[in-house]
Amino acid sequence: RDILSRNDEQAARNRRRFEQSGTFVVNLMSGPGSGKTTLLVRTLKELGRRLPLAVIEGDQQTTIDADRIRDTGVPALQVNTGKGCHLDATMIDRALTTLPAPKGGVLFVENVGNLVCPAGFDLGEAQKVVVISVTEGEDKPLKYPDMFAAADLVLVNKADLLPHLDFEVGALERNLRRVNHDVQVLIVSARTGEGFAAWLGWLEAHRPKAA
Amino acid sequence: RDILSRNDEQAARNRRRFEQSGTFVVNLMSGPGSGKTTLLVRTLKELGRRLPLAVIEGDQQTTIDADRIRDTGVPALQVNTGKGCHLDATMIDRALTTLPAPKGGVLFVENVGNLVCPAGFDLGEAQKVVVISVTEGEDKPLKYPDMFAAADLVLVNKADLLPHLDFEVGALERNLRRVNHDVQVLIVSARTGEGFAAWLGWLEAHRPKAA
Ligand SMILES: Nc1nc2c(ncn2[C@@H]2O[C@H](COP(=O)(O)OP(=O)(O)OP(=O)(O)O)[C@@H](O)[C@H]2O)c(=O)[nH]1
Ligand SMILES: Nc1nc2c(ncn2[C@@H]2O[C@H](COP(=O)(O)OP(=O)(O)OP(=O)(O)O)[C@@H](O)[C@H]2O)c(=O)[nH]1
Ligand SMILES: [Mg+2]
Ligand SMILES: [Mg+2]
Repeated sequence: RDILSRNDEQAARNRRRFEQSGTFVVNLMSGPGSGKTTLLVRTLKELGRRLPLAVIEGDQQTTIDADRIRDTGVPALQVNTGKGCHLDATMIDRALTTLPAPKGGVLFVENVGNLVCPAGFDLGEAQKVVVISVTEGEDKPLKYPDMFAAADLVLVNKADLLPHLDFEVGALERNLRRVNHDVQVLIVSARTGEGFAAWLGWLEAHRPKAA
Repeated sequence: RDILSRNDEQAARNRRRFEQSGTFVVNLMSGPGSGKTTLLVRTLKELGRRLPLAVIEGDQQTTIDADRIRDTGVPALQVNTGKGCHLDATMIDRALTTLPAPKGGVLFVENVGNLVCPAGFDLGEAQKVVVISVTEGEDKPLKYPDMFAAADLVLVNKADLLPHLDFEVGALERNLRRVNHDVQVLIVSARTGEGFAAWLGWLEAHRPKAA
């Protein structure tokens, strides 16, 4: 399909640009309400002033998420997709004209809440992180396989709610391994901070180090 | 756009067919994991043998949801959309060649878990019911406005989890009324059965009565 190959060309241009500025770019995806913004707000506070940070937010409407990010002091740009259900590489290229990629730092891109289409659109990111919350059920990796197959890391969020659910983390992991055998999985809670040492460690380990 | 007008023509044909067979069709939509299937399983058991029932399930992959429905004894047909992120009127027309619309009964269509695209594709249904769970946040109606604006009824599900969350039902309703002023809202729990008398009452009140 023409759309995807044109998108891939723009994504490759974005990626070269990120490599030149030494910017580590993470594409954060999930269904609506899994906790992407809440996770980002805590992550940005924990990363603190150690690194230059920026966030590009994708939503159909509103600047609610970008406002939540800006409240932490980190620059954020809101992209509104209207009827569109995913971010694409051209939207990221356009966003960078207003929000420069942080040199030697981290750029988080929070995609539109959707477990289907965002999986197919490369933005030029270095890593794809998929968030799923324990309230959504163990079967999602099988029912929405493209998204979980594309993930470099899966964050299982809202672990603080486990005592109140019949959710079985082991069943989720077994289903996940059927569509993405080697993917790394971390159990976290954006509310309590559980699992954040491992998540911040993963970010640091995957961030390109300046030569 | 051609796709939508062709879809609307097929939806109109579907609707005429449903009117002729006296079938009440409900298009059930939500983000992934809000509880559509769990709600349906309890609803079908409560409706029991009073009415002829059938379910069309939409998912990217697997027959997991149709299997859960069939376990209740109600006929169900699984439509797999592959890379597609919504059901459309042609898929429903095709499904009806295998699963006849229940005469004088109720046909539930559980759409693909996605708060964006399904809102734009008329299937020929009589009513659109949107499910949102209390774990997804109060801001979703503002961020995914098309879906909530299209809703005839909103079911706020997983009410049993409210004691463990900071979620404010009033805030959700205020946000909802900004995009859909007159929509009806029911608070339910598919797990405990809370709110089901009102939900079953709503179904009965909207079901066309045979002349
Ligand atoms: N209990 C609990 N609730 C959480 C956690 N993380 C997020 N939430 C809640 O989940 C809801 C949705 O959180 P958001 O951060 O807005 O989710 P999101 O993925 O950014 O949503 P969209 O951008 O709209 O797709 C809110 O009510 C949060 O308070 C968590 O770790 N534990
Ligand atoms: N606590 C609680 N959990 C619920 C309730 N309804 C559903 N769940 C849980 O929510 C998860 C998802 O439920 P499903 O019924 O599969 O949701 P769905 O909307 O059909 O999901 P998709 O078809 O994949 O979009 C499962 O773990 C259910 O057990 C409820 O009322 N209360
Ligand atoms: Mg968000
Ligand atoms: Mg389901």
